[in-house]
Amino acid sequence: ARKIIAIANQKGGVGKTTTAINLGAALAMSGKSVLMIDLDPQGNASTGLGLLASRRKTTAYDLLTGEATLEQAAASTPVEGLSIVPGSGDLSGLDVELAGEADRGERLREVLSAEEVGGKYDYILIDCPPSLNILTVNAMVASDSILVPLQCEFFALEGVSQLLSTIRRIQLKINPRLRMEGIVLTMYDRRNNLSAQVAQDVRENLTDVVFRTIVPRNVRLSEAPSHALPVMLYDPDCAGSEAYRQLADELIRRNDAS
Amino acid sequence: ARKIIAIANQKGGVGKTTTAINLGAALAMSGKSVLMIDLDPQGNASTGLGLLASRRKTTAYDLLTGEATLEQAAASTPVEGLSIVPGSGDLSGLDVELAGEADRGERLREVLSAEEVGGKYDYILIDCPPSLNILTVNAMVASDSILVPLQCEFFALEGVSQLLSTIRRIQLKINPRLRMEGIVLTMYDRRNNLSAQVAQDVRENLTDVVFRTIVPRNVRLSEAPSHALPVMLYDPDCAGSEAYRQLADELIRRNDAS
Ligand SMILES: Nc1ncnc2c1ncn2[C@@H]1O[C@H](COP(=O)(O)OP(=O)(O)OP(=O)(O)O)[C@@H](O)[C@H]1O
Ligand SMILES: Nc1ncnc2c1ncn2[C@@H]1O[C@H](COP(=O)(O)OP(=O)(O)OP(=O)(O)O)[C@@H](O)[C@H]1O
Ligand SMILES: [Mg+2]
Ligand SMILES: [Mg+2]
Repeated sequence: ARKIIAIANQKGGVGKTTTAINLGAALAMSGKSVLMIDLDPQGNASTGLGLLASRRKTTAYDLLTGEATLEQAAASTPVEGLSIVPGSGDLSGLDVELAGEADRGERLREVLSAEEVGGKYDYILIDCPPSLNILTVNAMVASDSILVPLQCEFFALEGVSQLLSTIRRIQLKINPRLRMEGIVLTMYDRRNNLSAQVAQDVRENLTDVVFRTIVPRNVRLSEAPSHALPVMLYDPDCAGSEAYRQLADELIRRNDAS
Repeated sequence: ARKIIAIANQKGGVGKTTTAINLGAALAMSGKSVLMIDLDPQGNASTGLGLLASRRKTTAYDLLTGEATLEQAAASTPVEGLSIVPGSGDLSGLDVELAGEADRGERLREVLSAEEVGGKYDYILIDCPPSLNILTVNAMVASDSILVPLQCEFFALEGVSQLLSTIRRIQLKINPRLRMEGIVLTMYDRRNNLSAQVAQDVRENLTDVVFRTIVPRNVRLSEAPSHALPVMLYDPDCAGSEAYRQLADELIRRNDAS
């Protein structure tokens, strides 16, 4: 059964793209068929999976404006079983371009529900930009659940309540089936107290939704994208690879059970 | 002579807010009169300077919608000589709210140029959200220059060319006086090669615009906001305080000379 998961958090630099790339790769490497949709105008997920700007003929922009189908836009990646619809700079114009359209928040949902082809994927992961604009709204409206990477820092913690209230608003008004897939603690640094304090704060206040897996701060995770590889192909034995394999296992266990 | 500087980069989590707070505080502590404008819906700069959400009666949203003047919106901070116009969540609705207005990109410029009161500040620093939306455009149109914090990481480097082409577009179409104040390398980690590679890449390609001061990765910088203090009041002797004092000196020398 296909599951669509939005990877979102309006706070910047918390590990959304790193989680999308490496969770996607780990799911594919454990036999699942995965499609990534890069909704970020920066296109970091596309670069991190080896799609140079010159190879991005059809993009997520074409999907949202109805110019292309999912099949036309999906491109291969270095990982068997993982495809990607690349992002592009013109996505940042959609807020204004779609401002007058009544269905502007539902474009992606229409694409993903209309397509027979969507049925061939076990998981569709959507990498979101750092804002609560029309791109992130499209992702939340199209998704079954939302996965929130949360950096173990003070400013990141501050933004969670704003994000959770946006999710509730979307659930009430446009997408009643949207659930919390969970919160993933990222860039956890054993050497400093701040990480431990943030982790404890989140576990106490949001007990049911926090994944058991914690992603440690690990320099191999930030080196891998410059080699256009997910971390488990760049350095399979490092702490970053281990964490994202564990996260994939935890996600599969939760979803296969239900 | 008053100088208005936008602190912007559409890549998330690169140190925009940390630079705005600590550069602002360092400038004030060396005798300059400074106003901060928090244009980020997350309001991190406001929280980091002790303005709890309950104290934010008049905000940057009221400024851009013409409901309040600069004097009404400016609030005090723990630093003598540093005031702030706080941010608020309703800023994120402005893209759609102003979509039909011809002057939607010039609202902040109108406020800052109309006000006599603006003359009492030596520096006005504008903290921008992680996107190239109407808020960042307002900041670039209102500013004399733009200061770009650049995290020493691969994805951050990728976004610089997109940012520089946006700045050129704004210079050509709306604000011919906009200059590059400079690029500040942030979160530089001596322990890993990636930082050195990114720093070298930036220095080679953008020689004239990179500040000499480099801000190291320093946990005291990420702890200070949870105490609602800039780092030089939280831990005056740490590497983070030293770096932002140096950056303020470098900025003053460049601007007092011209
Ligand atoms: N666990 C980790 N350990 C070390 N570095 C990490 C880790 N996770 C992410 N990074 C690095 O931190 C930076 C921010 O991560 P990333 O770009 O994935 O965040 P993001 O939330 O997608 O950012 P944006 O808000 O700009 O989309 C990147 O340079 C990335 O390589
Ligand atoms: N030099 C540094 N050393 C250690 N931590 C830092 C440093 N600079 C910033 N940080 C921390 O890194 C995180 C990201 O920084 P910050 O929030 O200032 O970035 P930003 O660009 O304003 O993010 P956003 O794109 O969400 O507005 C914060 O938790 C901050 O405390
Ligand atoms: Mg990202
Ligand atoms: Mg910020």
